[in-house]
Amino acid sequence: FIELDDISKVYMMGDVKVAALSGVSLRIARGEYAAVMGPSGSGKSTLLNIVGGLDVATSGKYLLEGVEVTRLPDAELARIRCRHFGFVFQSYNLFPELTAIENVMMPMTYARVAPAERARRGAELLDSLGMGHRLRHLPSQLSGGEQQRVAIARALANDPDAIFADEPTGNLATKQGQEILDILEGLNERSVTIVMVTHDEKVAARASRVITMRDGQIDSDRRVAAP
Amino acid sequence: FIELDDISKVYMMGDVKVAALSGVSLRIARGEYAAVMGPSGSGKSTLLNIVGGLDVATSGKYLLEGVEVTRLPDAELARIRCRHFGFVFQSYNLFPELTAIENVMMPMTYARVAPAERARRGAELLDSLGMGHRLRHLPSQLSGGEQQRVAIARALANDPDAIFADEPTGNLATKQGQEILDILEGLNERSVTIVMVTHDEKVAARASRVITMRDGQIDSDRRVAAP
Ligand SMILES: Nc1ncnc2c1ncn2[C@@H]1O[C@H](COP(=O)(O)OP(=O)(O)OP(=O)(O)O)[C@@H](O)[C@H]1O
Ligand SMILES: Nc1ncnc2c1ncn2[C@@H]1O[C@H](COP(=O)(O)OP(=O)(O)OP(=O)(O)O)[C@@H](O)[C@H]1O
Ligand SMILES: [Mg+2]
Ligand SMILES: [Mg+2]
Repeated sequence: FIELDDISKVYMMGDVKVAALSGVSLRIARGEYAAVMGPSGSGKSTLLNIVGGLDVATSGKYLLEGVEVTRLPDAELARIRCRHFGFVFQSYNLFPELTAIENVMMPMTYARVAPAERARRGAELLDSLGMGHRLRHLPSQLSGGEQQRVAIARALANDPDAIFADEPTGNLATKQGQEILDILEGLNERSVTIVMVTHDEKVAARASRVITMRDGQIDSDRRVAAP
Repeated sequence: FIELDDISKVYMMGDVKVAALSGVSLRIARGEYAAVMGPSGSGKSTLLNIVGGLDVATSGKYLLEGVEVTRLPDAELARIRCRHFGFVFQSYNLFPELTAIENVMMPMTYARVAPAERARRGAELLDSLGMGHRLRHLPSQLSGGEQQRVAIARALANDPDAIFADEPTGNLATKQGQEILDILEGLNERSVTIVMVTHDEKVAARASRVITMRDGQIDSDRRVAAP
């Protein structure tokens, strides 16, 4: 499904090189549930952005279903992302000028869903995440955890094949974090692929595979028996 | 030191009232180390913003050292905040157009610290938080946990009497989160007051008092024996 082949990402700061990723190789099969862990600055978000097609590697190959994605034109890449991928970013997740429900309806507009269906599905998703009472709030009028839940609803809007989530429960209390994980596990049971960056050992414990990063490289990659 | 007297905060959304806080009364003594917990949307950030003087209550009184703060002119309030308080917000913590070290030097400029001393202290604070190698990065060039650590360095810049931190370890892996907590405990031992919103039971376990919120009110307020 997803294959990274010796991927590197180097930023130039003046004449200093910052290697966010150096030589990462990875395969993710359809239906996997992988947690990505590692210290701050080890390259987790960078890895997720490249896997999700939001960022481009400086060297190495990225293949999606065997097709080299680096050769695809931008418009094609955007179309694949919109239809097949859902994202939850580490921050700055929502369009600040749109309400909660408008934010969730956004990806559906790209996928040409009819207006009535967009509104119905948007309200339903937000309601399932406990956000039914905040549909008309702007992001600035929502608490941190509420913004995070709206972002998750938006990631689910187009019923994606794969969800890439960067710290999706970072701003949520234990009980609400559990509800999010239950939702993700439910999707995984319907063979949605989940790749999730997390700092929380308890969250990683629910994945079937834990990839640990250090200094821009994969430090360990273990299958764990499903509990 | 800090006294909240029947504080309420109500937002108007058209003709719908959203009560973020309803009737909160609280006293915080100098040198306390309090954790604030509760579900998403229960009013923790709102409470912290009012206690820190960054937001104004719609009703009730707020007294600082027995002086009613709601009667102070804005400039006076800003001066107290700059000299005595340090803040770590839940997000959007840093000026996006300033580098890491410039962000940390900002509060020192307000407090009229000499340029050479600002640069020295800024570098020292960032170094103590493991950020010495990222002084010239802009926030957009930093990972989530790196941004959070720069925000903490900035909160410490003017050697404040009280630190108000909203999820300061939310984006950090366990080990780095522990280092932040060690720093905060060290400050508390020198009688810096710490008020910290957290979702993490382990983090709250290190405080001497746990305030739990629910639906805009204080649900419980317990002293715990220091471990
Ligand atoms: N500007 C605003 N206008 C309307 N409602 C608001 C505004 N700001 C906050 N709220 C509402 O007030 C409530 C409390 O918000 P607050 O940010 O204090 O919650 P919180 O406890 O910090 O939550 P979290 O754990 O998710 O960060 C939320 O339900 C939120 O929707
Ligand atoms: N645009 C950029 N320019 C320069 N350096 C960058 C840029 N973006 C990221 N970096 C650096 O790349 C490294 C990896 O960043 P990344 O965001 O992937 O880390 P992370 O593992 O997600 O960390 P965290 O757990 O703190 O979110 C960091 O050290 C960061 O400073
Ligand atoms: Mg990150
Ligand atoms: Mg909050």
